[in-house]
Amino acid sequence: AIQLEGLEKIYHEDQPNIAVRAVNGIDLTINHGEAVAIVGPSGCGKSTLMQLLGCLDRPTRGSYRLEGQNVSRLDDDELAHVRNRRIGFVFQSFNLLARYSALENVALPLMYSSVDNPAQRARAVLERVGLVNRAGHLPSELSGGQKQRVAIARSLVNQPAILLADEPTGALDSRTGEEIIQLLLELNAAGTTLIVVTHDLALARKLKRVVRLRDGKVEADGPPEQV
Amino acid sequence: AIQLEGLEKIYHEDQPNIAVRAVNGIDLTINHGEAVAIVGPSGCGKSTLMQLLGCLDRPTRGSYRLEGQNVSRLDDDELAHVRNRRIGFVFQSFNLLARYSALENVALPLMYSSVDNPAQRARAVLERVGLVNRAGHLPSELSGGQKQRVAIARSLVNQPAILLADEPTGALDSRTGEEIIQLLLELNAAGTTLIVVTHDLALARKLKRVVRLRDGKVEADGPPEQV
Ligand SMILES: Nc1ncnc2c1ncn2[C@@H]1O[C@H](COP(=O)(O)OP(=O)(O)OP(=O)(O)O)[C@@H](O)[C@H]1O
Ligand SMILES: Nc1ncnc2c1ncn2[C@@H]1O[C@H](COP(=O)(O)OP(=O)(O)OP(=O)(O)O)[C@@H](O)[C@H]1O
Ligand SMILES: [Mg+2]
Ligand SMILES: [Mg+2]
Repeated sequence: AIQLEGLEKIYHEDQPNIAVRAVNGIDLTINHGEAVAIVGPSGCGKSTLMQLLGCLDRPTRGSYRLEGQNVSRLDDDELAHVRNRRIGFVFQSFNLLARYSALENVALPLMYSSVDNPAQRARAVLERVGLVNRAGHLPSELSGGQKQRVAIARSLVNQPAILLADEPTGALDSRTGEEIIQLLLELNAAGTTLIVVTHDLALARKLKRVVRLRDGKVEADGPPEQV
Repeated sequence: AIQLEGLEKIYHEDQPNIAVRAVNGIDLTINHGEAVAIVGPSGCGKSTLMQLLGCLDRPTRGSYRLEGQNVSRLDDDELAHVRNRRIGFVFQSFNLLARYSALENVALPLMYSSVDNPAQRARAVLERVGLVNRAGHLPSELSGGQKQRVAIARSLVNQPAILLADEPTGALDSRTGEEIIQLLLELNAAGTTLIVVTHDLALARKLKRVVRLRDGKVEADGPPEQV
């Protein structure tokens, strides 16, 4: 489903003394329905890689083929279509809209597709993450872990083929985190391709494959016991 | 150093069907130099309690004595003085200023006190958290774990008597997280009172005392093995 070749993302490439090679040459293939954990030290390029995978940013160099299509050849409309209909994205810092309630934030991706009863679909995913009793709250009226769960619910409401989750349990206590891990594993069992950045080794071990990054490169790639 | 009696924080108290009893009657005493972990499920009131402890918000009811003074009797100037000089605060969502670099964000609390060489002091704490090579970056040019470490550095630059840290390792991989835990333990060994909200049970176990919250109340309070 996903094929990366020689992928690079370099910030400030034109200013050598402050250039940062955030992603520095990555080759990676991820097939339909896989469950992959991406791990590595703070600052090693995980979120940058996720933004490239999620078509939220363009690489400096290299190629990204998504379901057979070279993503860099898509125009802005086609890219937006892929982003909204095929991919679900959970941001490391949630990125909720401050003036909209939890329910409205979750329902937002449904505006791109014509579904009947968006409020009901949004409410159903909010229930999945244990937050139907916070539906009317603004992000400023939610705890850290509640915001994180709203972000997770929002990523699922369009039933994406590929779910990209950047540290989805980072703000959760272990019990709530367990419930979210179960939810992610169920989605994967039902066919969703799952790519999860995490520093929660308990979560990483439950996925079949772990890719470890260091300094923008793949350092190891295999089953959890080996990586 | 800290004495809470019957402390409450109720959001929308005047609207019974949406009122939230975030802190619902807490009695707690924390002495000088203690190291306390605050744990509990997502949404149980930990961050709200921290905001009250950090004098960033006023309780609905109950009293908070800080080093013998009833905090609710202080006027805004005295409150600001306590907040800036006696207390260091690490926010769950970092709260960095977007238009200032890492170095400027860290140096910010020094503006309230007249220190010579604030840039040097800021650079020294940035070095402590492994980020001196990111001093010139804006928050948008930092990874999640880097932003978290800048927030930690900022909380320390005034050498506070009390450090309140709301999930300080939430965005960090285990190795970087270890380094931060070591830093916090060293500060406590040197006399800083340490109050840490965490769902990282490894960190909680390293502190002498764990206070477990549920639904805005203290459910258990004692050494880690018991709680
Ligand atoms: N401004 C507000 N209005 C209404 N309810 C609020 C407001 N702020 C917080 N809450 C609610 O108060 C409760 C406690 O929030 P708090 O942020 O203290 O939780 P927490 O223990 O820090 O959770 P987490 O572990 O997820 O960070 C939550 O259920 C939240 O929805
Ligand atoms: N706009 C930018 N300009 C310059 N450098 C940047 C920019 N954005 C990110 N970086 C740098 O790129 C590197 C990779 O960042 P990234 O966010 O991908 O790390 P990460 O692996 O997700 O880290 P964490 O685990 O802390 O979230 C970091 O060292 C960061 O400082
Ligand atoms: Mg990241
Ligand atoms: Mg919190």
